[in-house]
Amino acid sequence: KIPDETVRRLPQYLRAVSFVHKQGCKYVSSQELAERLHMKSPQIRKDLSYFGAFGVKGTGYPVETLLGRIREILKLNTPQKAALIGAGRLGKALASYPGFRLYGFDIVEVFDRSPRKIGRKIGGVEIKDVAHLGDLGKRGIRLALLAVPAGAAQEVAERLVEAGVRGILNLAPCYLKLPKRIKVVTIDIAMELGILPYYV
Amino acid sequence: KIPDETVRRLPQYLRAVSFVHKQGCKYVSSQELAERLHMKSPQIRKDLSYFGAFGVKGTGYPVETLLGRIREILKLNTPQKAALIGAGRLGKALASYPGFRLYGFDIVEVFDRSPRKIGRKIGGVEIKDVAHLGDLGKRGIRLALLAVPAGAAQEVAERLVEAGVRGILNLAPCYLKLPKRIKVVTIDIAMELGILPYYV
Ligand SMILES: NC(=O)c1ccc[n+]([C@@H]2O[C@H](COP(=O)([O-])OP(=O)(O)OC[C@H]3O[C@@H](n4cnc5c(N)ncnc54)[C@H](O)[C@@H]3O)[C@@H](O)[C@H]2O)c1
Ligand SMILES: NC(=O)c1ccc[n+]([C@@H]2O[C@H](COP(=O)([O-])OP(=O)(O)OC[C@H]3O[C@@H](n4cnc5c(N)ncnc54)[C@H](O)[C@@H]3O)[C@@H](O)[C@H]2O)c1
Repeated sequence: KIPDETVRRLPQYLRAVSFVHKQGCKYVSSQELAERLHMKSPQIRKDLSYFGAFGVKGTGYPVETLLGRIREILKLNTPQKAALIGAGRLGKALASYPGFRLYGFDIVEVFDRSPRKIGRKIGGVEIKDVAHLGDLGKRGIRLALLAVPAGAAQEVAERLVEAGVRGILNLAPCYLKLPKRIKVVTIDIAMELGILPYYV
Repeated sequence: KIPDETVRRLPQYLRAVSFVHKQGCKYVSSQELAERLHMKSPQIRKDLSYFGAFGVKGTGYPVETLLGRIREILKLNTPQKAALIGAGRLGKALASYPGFRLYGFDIVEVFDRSPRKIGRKIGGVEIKDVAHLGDLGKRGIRLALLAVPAGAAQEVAERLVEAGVRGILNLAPCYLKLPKRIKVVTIDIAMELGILPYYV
């Protein structure tokens, strides 16, 4: 089993190896990855060895193989359908963000509760009424991005779990209390900014 | 000196204590904070003891005092002026986000390079030409939010440092190579989403 810290670093390796791949390189050394990612190369070699990726001394890791292997571990080779809840300021930006494609994500459904927004489109997807989520799991949607106010996030998250969602990216500045089997990642942008003055 | 891990947790304590304060509570126990934040209460007691916050057995920590103390440590009592670079999809959402106020932040200047956008307003602030940053440090702007494409982020960040910025919240999916004295926090929203399928 791969340790959680290693899994958390895999997307960073994916980003760095994709970059090198786009530049046409066939091999990449752990040293080069270490410089790009500002990590230590022994750490990188150890992480990559968990899933059998072995570099050849003097030439490094074959880029195509490494890319395929990381994408396979992260389960990114199967297209990942996601639902976006909340078509406000942040939701609008997320709905049309092309950067999710690198990880194989596609926002296929958008929900909101405002009658003014339901029926309009953002990112090319029609906004539907959050009161009618239906069976998201049955439609192959196991992931959701939550961009609703903090006060609404817990209740909406519980309804998403009932509808079959198993992983949530929470952008509301609050903690979601959900069963252990649901994977939640919370990003609080204001909080990350709040750390800076201490160091400046 | 307060350890870095403790500093990173302070904004979470601030968020939880502000919530309890808004509800009118005068005291809060480390146990209640532990439940709200899903941390362990010995960890919370240890963190709070670094800056002399002592709870009274049976009643807990005085909420007003705790709030003041955390804000003081994080230097959030002095209004923090920030510049936003990039008035695109994400920049528009950030420019009018009221959530930065909890931490005392105000986006006072916005820059972009697109002639179409310069002169317009977002979040009530006029967009200026990124070619003329001027002396941000002299105008009391030591922090910046970077919402430009990844390919432009490094060059823009270097110019911000020359203009006097000392802390950067980077929202572009790339690593910024800057002198050690500059504090950089990078948030890669797509990458955080990219971790979910592994667990789902
Ligand atoms: N705007 C930003 O830049 C920014 C930055 C960091 C964090 N956030 C967080 O992201 C979330 C969204 O912020 P925003 O600025 O887009 O807010 P917003 O008010 O512009 O949008 C919120 C949207 O959620 C909808 N909504 C409210 N309750 C709902 C419910 N129960 N079910 C479904 N939809 C519901 C509203 O109709 C609205 O369209 C908030 O939690 C905010 O704190 C925003
Ligand atoms: N849209 C999202 O939801 C989202 C999510 C995660 C990360 N991001 C990241 O945030 C950044 C901005 O994304 P976006 O969707 O707002 O893109 P965008 O293309 O809508 O906006 C980018 C803005 O930056 C400006 N710009 C380009 N080069 C510049 C330079 N050298 N100096 C100043 N301004 C410059 C452009 O004129 C444009 O207004 C990107 O790095 C993106 O990967 C966006």
